[in-house]
Amino acid sequence: MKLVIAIVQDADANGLIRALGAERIEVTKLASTGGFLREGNTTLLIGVTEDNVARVKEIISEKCRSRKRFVTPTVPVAEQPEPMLAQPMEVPVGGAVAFVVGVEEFFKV
Amino acid sequence: MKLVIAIVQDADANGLIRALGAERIEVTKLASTGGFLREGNTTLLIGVTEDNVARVKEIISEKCRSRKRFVTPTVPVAEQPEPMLAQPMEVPVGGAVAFVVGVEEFFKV
Amino acid sequence: MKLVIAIVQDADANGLIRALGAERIEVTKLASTGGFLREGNTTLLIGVTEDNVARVKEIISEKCRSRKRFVTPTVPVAEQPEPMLAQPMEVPVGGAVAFVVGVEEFFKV
Ligand SMILES: Nc1ncnc2c1ncn2[C@@H]1O[C@@H]2COP(=O)(O)O[C@H]3[C@@H](O)[C@H](n4cnc5c(N)ncnc54)O[C@@H]3COP(=O)(O)O[C@H]2[C@H]1O
Ligand SMILES: Nc1ncnc2c1ncn2[C@@H]1O[C@@H]2COP(=O)(O)O[C@H]3[C@@H](O)[C@H](n4cnc5c(N)ncnc54)O[C@@H]3COP(=O)(O)O[C@H]2[C@H]1O
Ligand SMILES: Nc1ncnc2c1ncn2[C@@H]1O[C@@H]2COP(=O)(O)O[C@H]3[C@@H](O)[C@H](n4cnc5c(N)ncnc54)O[C@@H]3COP(=O)(O)O[C@H]2[C@H]1O
Repeated sequence: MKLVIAIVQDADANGLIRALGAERIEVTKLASTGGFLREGNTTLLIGVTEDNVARVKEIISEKCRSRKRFVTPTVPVAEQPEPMLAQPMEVPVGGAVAFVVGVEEFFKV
Repeated sequence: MKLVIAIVQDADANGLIRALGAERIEVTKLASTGGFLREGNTTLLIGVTEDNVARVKEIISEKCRSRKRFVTPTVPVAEQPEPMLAQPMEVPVGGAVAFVVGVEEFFKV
Repeated sequence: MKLVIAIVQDADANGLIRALGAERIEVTKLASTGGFLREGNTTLLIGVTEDNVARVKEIISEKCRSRKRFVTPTVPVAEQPEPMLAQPMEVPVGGAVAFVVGVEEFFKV
């Protein structure tokens, strides 16, 4: 058993969960927030047998796509020459980030 | 140190947390959602010494019980002959699902 | 790659996230609740290379501090001689609790 902890964009989360469910891959969804952009995103816990990890990776790649976000960087007021001149910055946000963690024991009640 | 990541039904969560606390087993609670039923459930993080994992399993088995949920499956409109005919489906929801994960390092500040 | 799962007090969370971001250490934030005090706290997922774990520990120690909370223990009504006599109890709450978990595979989409 492996636990895949995947952080995906809210826009892709429901499509991904449906695609996993269609192949009877169970998943639990947690609301989360990105540390840098402070925007909402989704953290998924996906417990699968070892031989299913590759398929989970494929489904994540199919369902999640990277996007660009325009953010106006908030710099401390003292450093800002002209508030009007703070140029919006383009920040790429990836489709998904995922950690595959070993599970020593799995039990159901 | 091991980290038990347990997904339990909301109805059992508080009783379980109280039972763990009575044995000084510390726990952190996260609100979560089931991928299939899209209903709220609870994800618990329980960091315990290796010799306490068995006791945590026992307490989870005592405090969490499986239930049946009746859901009317939502099928895409085109496939539904008569909306009235969509039979409610009985879905068993287990008491708990838990992953025991190895902890390489544990620290407190 | 290691995954640091840290539980910190809400009061320290934003300062910690900013300090991690300043060193380009990425982090995801989850709202959580303490099992004993039932108060809100913050769970952070911090995926870092192995050689960065020590630096993450240092930043957590710098940014998180322990505090004391005064709580009036709620005992079952029957046992309480005089509601007025329930003395508030001082409970120390640590700055942070963290679990470092091994990552078998890390992928980005
Ligand atoms: N200090 C910094 N300076 C400049 N640009 C920065 C930066 N930190 C992050 N970014 C950029 O901003 C995007 C959004 O980051 P955020 O932290 O809001 O949202 C992140 C975070 O919630 C999570 N994440 C990514 N790597 C992580 C890691 N190693 N550990 C934990 N969570 C991670 O996945 C989301 C998307 O990450 P992704 O890397 O695709 O996309 C990132 C990255 O392109
Ligand atoms: N391997 C895993 N990894 C991560 N999280 C896991 C998991 N196994 C279970 N969970 C979590 O535990 C909840 C209860 O699962 P259980 O298998 O007892 O009970 C399940 C199962 O009996 C049934 N079910 C799940 N997926 C199904 C599917 N594709 N087709 C038919 N029935 C399904 O519906 C019940 C509720 O599922 P739901 O997803 O709403 O809620 C799930 C999910 O949040
Ligand atoms: N091994 C572990 N696994 C998972 N999560 C863990 C953990 N150890 C700590 N935590 C998390 O960190 C928070 C702070 O814990 P700390 O031990 O510093 O501070 C604790 C501790 O000093 C005290 N405490 C906890 N359980 C107790 C009990 N059964 N009896 C007396 N005091 C307790 O109350 C403070 C707040 O506890 P609370 O549960 O509200 O909030 C906890 C919990 O959310």
